[in-house]
Amino acid sequence: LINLMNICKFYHMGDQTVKALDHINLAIEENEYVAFIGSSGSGKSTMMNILGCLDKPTEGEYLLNGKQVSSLSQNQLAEIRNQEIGFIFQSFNLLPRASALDNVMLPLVYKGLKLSERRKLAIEALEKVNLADRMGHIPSQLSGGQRQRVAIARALVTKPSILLADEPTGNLDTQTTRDIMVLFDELYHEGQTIIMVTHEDDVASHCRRVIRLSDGQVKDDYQNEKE
Amino acid sequence: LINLMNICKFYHMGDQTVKALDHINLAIEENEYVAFIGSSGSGKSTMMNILGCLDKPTEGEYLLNGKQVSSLSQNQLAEIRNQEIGFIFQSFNLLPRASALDNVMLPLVYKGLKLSERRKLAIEALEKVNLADRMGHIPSQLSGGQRQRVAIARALVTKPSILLADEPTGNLDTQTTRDIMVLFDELYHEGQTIIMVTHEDDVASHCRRVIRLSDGQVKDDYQNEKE
Ligand SMILES: Nc1ncnc2c1ncn2[C@@H]1O[C@H](COP(=O)(O)OP(=O)(O)OP(=O)(O)O)[C@@H](O)[C@H]1O
Ligand SMILES: Nc1ncnc2c1ncn2[C@@H]1O[C@H](COP(=O)(O)OP(=O)(O)OP(=O)(O)O)[C@@H](O)[C@H]1O
Ligand SMILES: [Mg+2]
Ligand SMILES: [Mg+2]
Repeated sequence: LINLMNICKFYHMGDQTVKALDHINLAIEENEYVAFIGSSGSGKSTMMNILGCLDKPTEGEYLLNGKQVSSLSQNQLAEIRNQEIGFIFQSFNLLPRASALDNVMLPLVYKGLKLSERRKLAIEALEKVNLADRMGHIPSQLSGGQRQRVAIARALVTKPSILLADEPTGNLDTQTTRDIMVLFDELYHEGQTIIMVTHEDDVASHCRRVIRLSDGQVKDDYQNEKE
Repeated sequence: LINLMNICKFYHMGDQTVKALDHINLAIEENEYVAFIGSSGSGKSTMMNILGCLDKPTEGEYLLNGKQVSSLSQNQLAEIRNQEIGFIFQSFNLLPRASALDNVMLPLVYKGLKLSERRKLAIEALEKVNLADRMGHIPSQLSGGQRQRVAIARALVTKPSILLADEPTGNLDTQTTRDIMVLFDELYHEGQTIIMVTHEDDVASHCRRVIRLSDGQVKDDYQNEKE
């Protein structure tokens, strides 16, 4: 499904070069459940942005479903992002003047559904993250963990074939974190591909494969022992 | 040092009332090391904003150092916030167009120090959070955990007598979290008052007192057993 070949992401700052990703070679199959771990600044979000077609590498090739992403047009990239990928950002990126409900309804517009259907699916998604009673609030009227859950609901509402989740539980207490992991596990058992970044061991333990990044390179890549 | 008496924070949304804080009675002494825990939406950030004089309660009284905060002028409040309190926000709140160094230097302006002295203290603070090599980057050129550490350095640079930290390690890996807790422990042993919000048990275990909020009320208030 996903093939990264010699992927580099370099930033040139004056006379210094920051190597956010440094010659990454990686293959991820359909219906894998992957956790990226690694210290702060090791390249995890950069990796997610490239996987999600939100950013281009400086060098190297990214093959998604066999197609070279670098050769796709802006329209084709937008279509992939809207139809196939669900993205949960580390800093949520909600529309600040739209309610939780409107934020979650937004990705459904590309599915060509009518308003009543979009509303119904969005309310179901908000119920799954326990936020039905906050659907009218705009982001500034929500707690940090509530904004994070709106971002999660928005990514899940289109039932994406690839879910990219950058630290989806960083602002959540233990019980809420468990509820969210139940949702991700469900999606995985329905056949989807889940790729997440996390700092928490109990979250990484839900995944089947753990890839550790350090200074922009893959340092470890192992299977989680699970029944 | 801190006395909250019947503190309420209500939001009126149409015909519903959200009780973010619901009759809070609490006393915190000087040089305490307190962790607020509780589920997402339970009122922790609201509590921190009131303690930090960034928000006013709907009802009730807040006594800080014996003075009624509600009777203080805007100027007096600003002075308290600048001189006595260090605040680490759950969403960092960095100046987006200023470098990490400039962001950390900013609170020192109120101390009346000259530029070279402010720069020196800011660089030391960035070194303590392992970000000296990123001091020229602006927030969009930093990872999530790096932005969080800039916010931490900015709060610590004035050696505040009260440190208010809202989920200071939410975006940090385990090792970096430990490094940050070492800094907080140092500040505590120097006699400062540390009040933090956290979702992580190992972080709360550094504190001497743990207060659990639920639906805007204090549900638990216990001492951590430590040598
Ligand atoms: N401006 C507002 N208008 C309406 N409701 C609000 C507003 N700000 C906060 N709330 C509500 O007040 C409650 C408490 O919010 P608060 O941010 O204090 O929670 P929290 O404990 O910090 O949560 P988290 O762990 O998710 O950060 C939440 O249910 C939130 O929806
Ligand atoms: N626009 C940019 N310009 C320069 N350097 C950048 C830029 N964006 C990111 N970086 C650097 O690239 C490195 C990797 O960043 P990235 O956001 O991928 O880290 P991360 O692993 O997600 O970290 P965290 O766990 O803190 O979120 C960091 O050292 C960061 O400073
Ligand atoms: Mg990141
Ligand atoms: Mg909060």
